[in-house]
Amino acid sequence: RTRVIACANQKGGVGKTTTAVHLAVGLRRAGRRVRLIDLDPQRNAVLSLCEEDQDATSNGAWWVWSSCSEVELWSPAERSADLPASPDFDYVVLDCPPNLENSTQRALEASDHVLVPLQCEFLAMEGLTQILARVRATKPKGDARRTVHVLPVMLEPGSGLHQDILEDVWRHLADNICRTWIPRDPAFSEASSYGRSLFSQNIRSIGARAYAKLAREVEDGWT
Amino acid sequence: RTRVIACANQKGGVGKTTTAVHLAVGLRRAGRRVRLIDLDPQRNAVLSLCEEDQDATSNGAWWVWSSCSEVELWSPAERSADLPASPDFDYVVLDCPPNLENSTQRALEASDHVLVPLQCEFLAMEGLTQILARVRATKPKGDARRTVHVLPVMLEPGSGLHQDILEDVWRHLADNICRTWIPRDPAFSEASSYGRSLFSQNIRSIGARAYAKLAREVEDGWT
Ligand SMILES: Nc1ncnc2c1ncn2[C@@H]1O[C@H](COP(=O)(O)OP(=O)(O)OP(=O)(O)O)[C@@H](O)[C@H]1O
Ligand SMILES: Nc1ncnc2c1ncn2[C@@H]1O[C@H](COP(=O)(O)OP(=O)(O)OP(=O)(O)O)[C@@H](O)[C@H]1O
Ligand SMILES: [Mg+2]
Ligand SMILES: [Mg+2]
Repeated sequence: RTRVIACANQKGGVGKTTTAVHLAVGLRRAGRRVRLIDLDPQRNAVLSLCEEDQDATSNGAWWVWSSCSEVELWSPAERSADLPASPDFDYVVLDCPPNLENSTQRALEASDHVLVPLQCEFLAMEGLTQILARVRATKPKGDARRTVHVLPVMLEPGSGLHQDILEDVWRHLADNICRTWIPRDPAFSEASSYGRSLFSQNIRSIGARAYAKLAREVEDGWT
Repeated sequence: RTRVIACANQKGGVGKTTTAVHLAVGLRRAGRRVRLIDLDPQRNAVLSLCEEDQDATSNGAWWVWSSCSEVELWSPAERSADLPASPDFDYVVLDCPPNLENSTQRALEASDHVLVPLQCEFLAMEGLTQILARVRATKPKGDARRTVHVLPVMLEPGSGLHQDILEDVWRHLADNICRTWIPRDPAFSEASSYGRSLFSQNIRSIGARAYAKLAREVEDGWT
């Protein structure tokens, strides 16, 4: 059955788009059928994966970015478009904007799993309580319980502060934190400037390897 | 007369709050009367400058954070509160959320100057065209022309990519770019975790010095 994963966090610039893109492409590279949906009006996922922000085909309330070769990529043509039925897909990954308004709320309601990228910085940490509370308050989808997975991102191994924050998060959120964490890798910005994922730009980079590990963790560990 | 400065950029996590906070405190330390207004429902400016996110006094449609000793700090108690009249102030600094919706639009309309923090990363660069276009399309405030100032932030001196992007920006936006640029300084995150600006946490840090330089540039150079 199809599993819907929402990448959400109301804090800006914490790696939602980078995570949605690289998890989707990582799962696709593992042989899964994946649809990535960019719910941010800024269309950053589209910008990161298409060389020209101009190659979409209209499909009713949706744009289909067929020029994107790495994963099937859609974005809404109308603000409150209902999410498209995706029965032929193993995974649908939703990239959310930096707020908890309608798009994010609908993404949470449609999701089986919520992936919360977490930057180990004070302001990003403060926002974590709010998104976790919102996920818990979101009505369940059928019988199965919605699961939350916090993903530490942009980690700098040399930073004592990041280390302390990470240990703190492990203690408090033991059941809801991913085993994988994503290191800081300057190559992400460069890859997006070419309209490619880091898998396609440099598969040996530490960033690509980390998201490949996350894709395996999702495949093996999330039920 | 009072000069209103809006810190705006629809891209998330590019340093709007850090810039609004440190420009406001920097101008205050230069002897000016400054009011900082946090327009983001996430109240990150409040979190960065108050040890407890709980010490506000109500003033009609506004919260006044009197526990903040470094600068006068307000935030809205109602979503569409009109900006408070501030005739006794030399500067009003507005921290905007990561979008171009109502709060940001009203901030732009109220502003004499728009300060756009710019992270030298591909996705942040792509968004620049949009905010600049929105500022130009915003109706003028009286006779004076509204000015736009792009501020390069989180610059890593070792990064060739940042250097290239910066030179590119200088070429294209010569008249609208600040002379000051803000280096990456891990001390910002730590200072905010103590509810203090970096001026109060460590005035000798490269981050504090850079914002002191920006405050001087605003005082001397912006008309
Ligand atoms: N692990 C990483 N290492 C280095 N840079 C990264 C990493 N992850 C993301 N980035 C960069 O950090 C910036 C912010 O990331 P991204 O745009 O994915 O965050 P976001 O949460 O989607 O932002 P927004 O809130 O604006 O939607 C981008 O320029 C991106 O290329
Ligand atoms: N010059 C800098 N050096 C290092 N870290 C910085 C710098 N400026 C800001 N930061 C950190 O980067 C993160 C994002 O900055 P900030 O919250 O100010 O951005 P923002 O644009 O206001 O984000 P949002 O879109 O969520 O409102 C914060 O954790 C902040 O402490
Ligand atoms: Mg994004
Ligand atoms: Mg902010």
